[in-house]
Amino acid sequence: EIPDATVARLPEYLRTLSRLAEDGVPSVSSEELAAAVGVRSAQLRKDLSHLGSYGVRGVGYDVETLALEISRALGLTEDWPVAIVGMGNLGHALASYSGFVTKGFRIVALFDDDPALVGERVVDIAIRPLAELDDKHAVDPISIGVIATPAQAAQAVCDRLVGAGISSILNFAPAVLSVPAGVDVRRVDLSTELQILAFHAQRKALA
Amino acid sequence: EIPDATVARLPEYLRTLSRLAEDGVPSVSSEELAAAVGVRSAQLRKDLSHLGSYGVRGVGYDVETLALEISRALGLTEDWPVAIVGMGNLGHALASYSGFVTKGFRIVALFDDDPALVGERVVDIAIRPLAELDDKHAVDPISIGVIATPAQAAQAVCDRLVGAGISSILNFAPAVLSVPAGVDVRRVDLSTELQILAFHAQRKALA
Ligand SMILES: NC(=O)c1ccc[n+]([C@@H]2O[C@H](COP(=O)([O-])OP(=O)(O)OC[C@H]3O[C@@H](n4cnc5c(N)ncnc54)[C@H](O)[C@@H]3O)[C@@H](O)[C@H]2O)c1
Ligand SMILES: NC(=O)c1ccc[n+]([C@@H]2O[C@H](COP(=O)([O-])OP(=O)(O)OC[C@H]3O[C@@H](n4cnc5c(N)ncnc54)[C@H](O)[C@@H]3O)[C@@H](O)[C@H]2O)c1
Repeated sequence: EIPDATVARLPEYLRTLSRLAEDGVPSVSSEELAAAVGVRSAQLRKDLSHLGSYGVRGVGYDVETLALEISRALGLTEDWPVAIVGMGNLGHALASYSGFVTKGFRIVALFDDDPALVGERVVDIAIRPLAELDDKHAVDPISIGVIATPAQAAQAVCDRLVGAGISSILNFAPAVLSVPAGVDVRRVDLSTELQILAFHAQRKALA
Repeated sequence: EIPDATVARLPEYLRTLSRLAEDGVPSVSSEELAAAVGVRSAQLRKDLSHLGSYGVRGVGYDVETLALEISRALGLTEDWPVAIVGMGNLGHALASYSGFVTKGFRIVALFDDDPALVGERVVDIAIRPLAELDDKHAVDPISIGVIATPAQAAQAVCDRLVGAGISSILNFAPAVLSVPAGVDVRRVDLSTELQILAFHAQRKALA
């Protein structure tokens, strides 16, 4: 059983490893990889031991091998079809973000209830009304639903996604969603990052 | 010295406490608060002890008091003027996100180099060319810069912000920024959340 805190760090390790691989770096020490992500090297070794990944004393980890082991543990070697509901400003930014495609997340459907948006093509996919979710899911099954609607629409949209059989949801709307057991919801709040910056800025000012 | 991992969890505790306060709940046990955030209660007690916040055995924590202690530790009782550079899809979504204002982050300036966007008003602030950064910062000092430009413009924009004296940067562009010592950069990668969802979805499928 891999602890949640470890799972949350794996994408960070992978991002650093991908950069090293792009730069042609063959191996990396646990100290170096830990420093790049901002954890202690003992924590990194403990995290990676959950995957059965061990470095070689004095040499460290092989970059390509470790990146593949983490990708496999995260399920990134598979195909993850994603649907975005709510194609306003945020939906448009998410649909065209290159960072999704490079990790195996394939945008397959875009939904919005605004008739003025229906039919518009973004990343070569036509925006459809949410009423067409079941038809689309039947043809090209959706693994992950992303909610980028206003808060008051979020629960109803979530119910539609869960009703269609989608059990992984990424929610951007500032609303707490209630879901049945077996459905995973992750909530993104970009103000969290600003709060961490504020913490460090305040400490700098006080120092 | 508060560990980074603790700092990263404080906004989560605060979000749950704010919800409890809205619902008029007077106190919360460490088990209950820990479960809402997804950590063990021993970890929560350890995190809060760094702030000098202790619960009362058998009663737990006072919701209002703990929320204020965390807000103060994060510096949220102060005013944090924020500037956004890059007013495309993401910039528009960030500028109008209500989740910033409620935590004390005040959007004071919006910049974009596209002449077609300059002059447009978003949340009643006019988009200005980045060349006007120094004038704006002199009149209404900016604490945090948010970069929502394409990757290839990100380093140059970062240099402009740092050159103006801004030492806290939130970067959305998929580019690694190099900054002088004393400048904090936090990077947001929304694919991280999708990877964590993929991890849990894969385990459900294998179970
Ligand atoms: N969590 C964060 O950090 C963060 C950051 C920015 C924005 N947001 C949130 O993301 C959401 C979207 O923000 P935005 O700036 O893109 O808003 P927006 O108004 O530009 O877009 C919302 C879109 O949702 C559509 N919509 C509304 N109800 C719908 C329904 N029932 N079914 C399908 N589509 C529906 C609208 O037609 C619109 O196109 C908001 O809730 C905002 O608060 C969150
Ligand atoms: N990190 C994440 O999770 C995430 C998610 C979505 C998008 N993004 C990234 O955010 C960025 C913005 O995405 P978008 O969809 O809003 O793109 P966009 O093309 O809609 O907007 C980019 C804006 O930046 C402006 N710009 C370009 N160069 C500039 C400069 N030198 N100075 C000032 N403004 C400049 C453009 O005029 C444009 O308005 C992209 O880099 C994208 O990859 C990141």
